[in-house]
Amino acid sequence: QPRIMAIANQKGGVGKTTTAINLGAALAESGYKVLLVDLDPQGNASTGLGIGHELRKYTTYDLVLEGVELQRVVRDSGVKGLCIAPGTTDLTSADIEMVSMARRSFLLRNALRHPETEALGLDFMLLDCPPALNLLTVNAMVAADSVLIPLQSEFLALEGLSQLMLTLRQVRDTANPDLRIEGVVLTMYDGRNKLSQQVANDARETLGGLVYDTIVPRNVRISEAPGFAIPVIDYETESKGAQAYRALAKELLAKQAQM
Amino acid sequence: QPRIMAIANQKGGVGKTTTAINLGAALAESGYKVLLVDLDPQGNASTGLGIGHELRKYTTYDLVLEGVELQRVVRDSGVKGLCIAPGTTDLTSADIEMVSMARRSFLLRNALRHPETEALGLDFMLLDCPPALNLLTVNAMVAADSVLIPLQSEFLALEGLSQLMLTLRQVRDTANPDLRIEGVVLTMYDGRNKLSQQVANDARETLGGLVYDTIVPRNVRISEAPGFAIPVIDYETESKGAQAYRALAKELLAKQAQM
Ligand SMILES: Nc1ncnc2c1ncn2[C@@H]1O[C@H](COP(=O)(O)OP(=O)(O)OP(=O)(O)O)[C@@H](O)[C@H]1O
Ligand SMILES: Nc1ncnc2c1ncn2[C@@H]1O[C@H](COP(=O)(O)OP(=O)(O)OP(=O)(O)O)[C@@H](O)[C@H]1O
Ligand SMILES: [Mg+2]
Ligand SMILES: [Mg+2]
Repeated sequence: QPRIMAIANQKGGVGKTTTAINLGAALAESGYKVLLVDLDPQGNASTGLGIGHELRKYTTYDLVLEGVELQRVVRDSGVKGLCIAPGTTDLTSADIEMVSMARRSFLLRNALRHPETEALGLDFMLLDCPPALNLLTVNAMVAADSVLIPLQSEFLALEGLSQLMLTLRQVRDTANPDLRIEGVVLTMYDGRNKLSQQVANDARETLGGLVYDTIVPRNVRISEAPGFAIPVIDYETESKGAQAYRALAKELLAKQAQM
Repeated sequence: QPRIMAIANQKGGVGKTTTAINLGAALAESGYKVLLVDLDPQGNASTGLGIGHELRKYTTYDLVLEGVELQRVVRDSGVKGLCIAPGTTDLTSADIEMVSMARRSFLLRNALRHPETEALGLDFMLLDCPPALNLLTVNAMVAADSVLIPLQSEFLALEGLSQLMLTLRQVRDTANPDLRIEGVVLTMYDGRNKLSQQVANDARETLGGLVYDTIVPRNVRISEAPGFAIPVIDYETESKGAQAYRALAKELLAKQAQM
């Protein structure tokens, strides 16, 4: 059974998609088979891997709301060992459409954990969530074994953490008792700036060992890579950004091995 | 009648809240009476002005869903000429609750344009939207005279623009025929970085005169200010960030005067 990780934080622009693409690529580089599930109506994870709107024959909308099997939605990403279930703007109305459906919070879990998906031979599924604690994000938390939380090193970023933790607890109590926090990764960190240092200190004080030692620095190569439709580890393999995501993959694997 | 501007972009972290707070403060400094309406469940605009959760007696949830009059929700922000209708995490479920309500897209418009609100003597209302094209954002577009679009100078930021324009057109065709685009403001611009320059060129090519001449640079004072619960023009009045938001207010007023 593949390990399923939701990458979630309702604060916008904190590096969810960037972490999904680049952690996914780093895990694939280490020889794992990884599926990236794009649950964001913006479809940035799909765009960031070069899958234009016209190439998205089946999408995660079809997966969650139309009952199309995962094997038909999954497609190649162009990166060895990394495949993707593309997103679509149709997901914008997913919340409203799911409201009246029975077991609405389990739709994604049922689609991803269907026995037929074993044939894909996956080691990991990374679920890229939209910037909201809406039904799509709840679906991801119900489907997942754990949640990875990117935390931008900015003042406003700490504000939403308690609400995110509350939602996690509610999902654990009502739908997914095994859900745990995979870890918290500090993103867009700028060592010269005291705000970044302050946020990092605050995060380690409140969250302790949940915060990875690996910190992802603000690195222009990371923000340039989506324009070339490739992960940063392929765009500029020696960049600080590429090194950080490789280190994150390593630390995450080491922590999982200890469990 | 006050001019009502929705500050919207479904891409997360592009500077919607930062623009709402600091443009609001710059307009207030020029002598206008400004109301900031916080429609984001994260409530960052309220936090950024020092209004803690325990101080938010009535919120925009009460305004939109409970029929509480605007005058009871509005409170002082601590900045002369700027008042605020605070947000709340209760807004997370607003979309689902509004789905079955009659005239659900007009709830905010009716609350803001109620005759009794004239007593507030406002010149501007700025509506800070969540990072989604959901019912809350649609409510803001239906209530507003115009939409101000912060555009982060990053590759992924251009991706969502066509979807945002599509939603604007749909709102204009179905609910608010006078809705126009106030303008597009480039945010977090880093002149040393060719990606910023490229995005700025692309934006001016596709959007022409809609893009303001004023560009908001990436400026650490802007991201520090919310930690002190004051706008950047009060936190560090000579900073590049404060100067940019004053210039934006001036350019916006000049453009409105020409209309
Ligand atoms: N470490 C980094 N250094 C520099 N730029 C970064 C870094 N991480 C992300 N970015 C850039 O910051 C922007 C926001 O990142 P991203 O889109 O991954 O965040 P997100 O949380 O997925 O946003 P949303 O809430 O809209 O889904 C993007 O333009 C991305 O390229
Ligand atoms: N010009 C700037 N220079 C530096 N930092 C900035 C600038 N504008 C915004 N920021 C910082 O970037 C982060 C994102 O900005 P902000 O929260 O205003 O975006 P948003 O679009 O409102 O996000 P959301 O989609 O979550 O509502 C914040 O931490 C903010 O302090
Ligand atoms: Mg994203
Ligand atoms: Mg905001």
